[in-house]
Amino acid sequence: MGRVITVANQKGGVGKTTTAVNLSASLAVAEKRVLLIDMDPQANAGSGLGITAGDGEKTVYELLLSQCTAREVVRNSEIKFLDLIPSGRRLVGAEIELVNEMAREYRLSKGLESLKAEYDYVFIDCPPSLGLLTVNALAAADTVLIPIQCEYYALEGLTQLLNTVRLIQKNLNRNLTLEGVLLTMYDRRLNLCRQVAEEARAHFPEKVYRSVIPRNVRLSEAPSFGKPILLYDVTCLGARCYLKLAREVIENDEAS
Amino acid sequence: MGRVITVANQKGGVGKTTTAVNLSASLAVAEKRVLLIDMDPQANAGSGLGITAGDGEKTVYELLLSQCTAREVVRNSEIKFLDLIPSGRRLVGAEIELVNEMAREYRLSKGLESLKAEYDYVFIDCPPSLGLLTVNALAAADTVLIPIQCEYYALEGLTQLLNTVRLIQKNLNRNLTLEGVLLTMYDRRLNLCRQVAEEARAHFPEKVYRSVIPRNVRLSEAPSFGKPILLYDVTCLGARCYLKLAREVIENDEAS
Ligand SMILES: Nc1ncnc2c1ncn2[C@@H]1O[C@H](COP(=O)(O)OP(=O)(O)OP(=O)(O)O)[C@@H](O)[C@H]1O
Ligand SMILES: Nc1ncnc2c1ncn2[C@@H]1O[C@H](COP(=O)(O)OP(=O)(O)OP(=O)(O)O)[C@@H](O)[C@H]1O
Ligand SMILES: [Mg+2]
Ligand SMILES: [Mg+2]
Repeated sequence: MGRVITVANQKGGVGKTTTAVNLSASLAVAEKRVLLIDMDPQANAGSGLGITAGDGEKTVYELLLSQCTAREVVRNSEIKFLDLIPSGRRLVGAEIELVNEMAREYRLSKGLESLKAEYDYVFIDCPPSLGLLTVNALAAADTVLIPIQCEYYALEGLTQLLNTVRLIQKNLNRNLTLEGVLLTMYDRRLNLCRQVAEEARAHFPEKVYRSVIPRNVRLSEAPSFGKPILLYDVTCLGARCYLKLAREVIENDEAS
Repeated sequence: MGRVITVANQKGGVGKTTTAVNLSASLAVAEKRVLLIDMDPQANAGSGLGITAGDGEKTVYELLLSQCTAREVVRNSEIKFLDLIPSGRRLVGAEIELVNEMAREYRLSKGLESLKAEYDYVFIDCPPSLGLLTVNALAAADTVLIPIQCEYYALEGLTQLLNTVRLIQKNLNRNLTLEGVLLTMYDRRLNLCRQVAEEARAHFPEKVYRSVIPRNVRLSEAPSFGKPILLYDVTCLGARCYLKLAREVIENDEAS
């Protein structure tokens, strides 16, 4: 039964999209049925899979404004068990357009009800903010996966993010729990990285994944070819670490 | 007469805050009177200068909701000619609270009118989005400075950013022009970096600064000590490049 995992962190550039795309792809090659939803107006998750919605095509925007069903906006990707609901240009205006709508925070969760059961995992990539798009993603989620770049500013933003998650748990989604915390762009030669990693492990005992994503230039090259790392360079360190993370997510699932 | 320069890019983690803090500090040591405004709820620009607003203290939030004057929220920094208007926790909710207010896009520009003349430069650090906070910053600005990380996703977001700037020029601020485009986190060993730099120079002929900011770990360490790079390690490459950028900004100013 589809578990919905929202990938969120309002700090920008911490590896949300890179994680959403590459973890989804790694689970799909392990023959898990995966749906990736791009809730970011920048539409980076889509382009990371080589998929962009044309001007006339329906996207997650139409789903949020109840102008279509989820089945109508799902697209296949190059990877057999991986589908995508793409973002679109109009999503930029969605937060203001949704403000006065009924049940504005539940638009995405309502839209997904009919589709969730067809997937083992549903991942949602969020924009770098705590506005209505991210709130919709957290209200629709079973768990939240938090990528943390091993840098000072990324650690500072954690408190605000956890406050928002607590508010969502209290007011919108009682069952929301923490899926895990992922250390990204880790460079073991840097003191700062080791310090941030220690702080994160102290903050979230047992919730920081054993798999750590190193800084690896192949990960930042892959999107320019519209491919997840597995299709761009499956031998590189970045690909191996996301495959290892996928195994860890599956093991955690089987254990609980 | 204070020139207002907004530092904006909706792509996350491209070096907006690092540029706003270190360019401001570099201009201040050149004895230009500088005001830095932190319009990001993450409040990273403030913490990059070692300044955080306590819970009861007034911030840019109260200025936007016309609950105080700009003079009441200005703080001194450790650097003689550099002042700050800090962000605050309540700013997270400001975008929704402002939606139904009169002249919601001009709140910041109205608030700054009385103060601008006391500074040579006013910098505004923006959050990674194109919502009402960034719109307010662009409506209040004379020019916009766009940091671009030399990576693929950062290039993709440019079209959306330029569309928004054009909309602001047409509807809210006819005089808004491009201050310049700054290449950040540049690593000359990487093909991807060189490619992105070439594309950016082709996109913006004559507007890309000659000064390029290299990837330099000292820049990411400085905020954990609450200091701009000049006070943390003035000899490092990162500090020298921001000083060079400051000289280039002053030269451009004197030339025009
Ligand atoms: N482990 C890594 N090693 C090297 N580069 C990386 C790594 N992870 C991500 N990147 C690159 O760093 C940049 C930021 O990553 P990404 O876009 O995934 O972050 P994000 O949190 O989704 O950003 P935003 O906040 O804008 O949505 C991208 O250019 C990406 O290609
Ligand atoms: N030239 C550089 N070399 C190394 N690290 C850098 C450099 N510039 C910025 N950083 C680090 O990269 C991260 C992102 O930079 P920064 O926070 O300034 O970007 P931003 O665009 O303000 O992010 P956001 O979109 O979240 O506001 C920070 O941890 C910062 O310390
Ligand atoms: Mg992203
Ligand atoms: Mg910032």
